[in-house]
Amino acid sequence: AELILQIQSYIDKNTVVIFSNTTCSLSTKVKELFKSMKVPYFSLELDQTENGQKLQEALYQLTLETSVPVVFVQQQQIGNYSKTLKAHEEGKLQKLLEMNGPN
Amino acid sequence: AELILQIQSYIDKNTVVIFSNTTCSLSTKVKELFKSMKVPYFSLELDQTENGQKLQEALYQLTLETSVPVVFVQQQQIGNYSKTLKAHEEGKLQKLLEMNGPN
Ligand SMILES: N[C@@H](CCC(=O)N[C@@H](CS)C(=O)NCC(=O)O)C(=O)O
Ligand SMILES: N[C@@H](CCC(=O)N[C@@H](CS)C(=O)NCC(=O)O)C(=O)O
Ligand code: FES
Repeated sequence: AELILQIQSYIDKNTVVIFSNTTCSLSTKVKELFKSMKVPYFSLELDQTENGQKLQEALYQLTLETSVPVVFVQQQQIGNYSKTLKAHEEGKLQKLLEMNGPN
Repeated sequence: AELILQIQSYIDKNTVVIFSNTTCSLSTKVKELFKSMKVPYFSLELDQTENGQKLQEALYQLTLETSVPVVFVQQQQIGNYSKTLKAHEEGKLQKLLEMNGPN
């Protein structure tokens, strides 16, 4: 339960959260997507985090994603790389990011 | 030297060799490329091979590629995923595969 709380806290405290592996090019690609949108993100590098494997199990319990990367925007689970790319192409990421905006 | 000989022997004995990780989607994508061409390949799954890390170091010495996947066709180093995709688009893979063909 504590690991799930830890995962949840990353999600709650950051507009964009990417659960990632440093050596994974799909993870790199999804970060580049947000960079290209000039959107800051927090990435948790599971391969370089203490308890990374246990955290990834907790991530699975929370998200049902068995893989990396996993993306959250405004506390909403977007999903894996291909789901994130699709959400971007559908303008859905932009919509979420505009929530709580200066308007 | 023995590990390099081991790597070289995979290359020599197989028309297409893919040095791969089972959990890596770029590795999966490059296999799908050859499947779509109906071309059989041998893949060495470094994450599931005894001495996989040492083999990957030997692979680096041989190829100067620090990553997976690494692809050889007809004993020629094609390179990583993006180089392989490019070689495919340029018809270069097809040319190599037609060597030693029934013609
Ligand atoms: N289609 C998925 C692929 C996800 C995937 O296969 N991720 C791999 C790394 S590329 C993975 O997490 N493998 C299991 C692991 O590393 O624990 C996506 O779009 O993100
Ligand atoms: N641009 C390269 C990316 C290669 C790459 O970054 N591979 C990653 C896995 S996706 C890797 O090997 N990381 C280091 C490792 O796993 O040892 C390509 O086209 O193949
Ligand atoms: S580990 Fe290779 S693409 Fe994720």
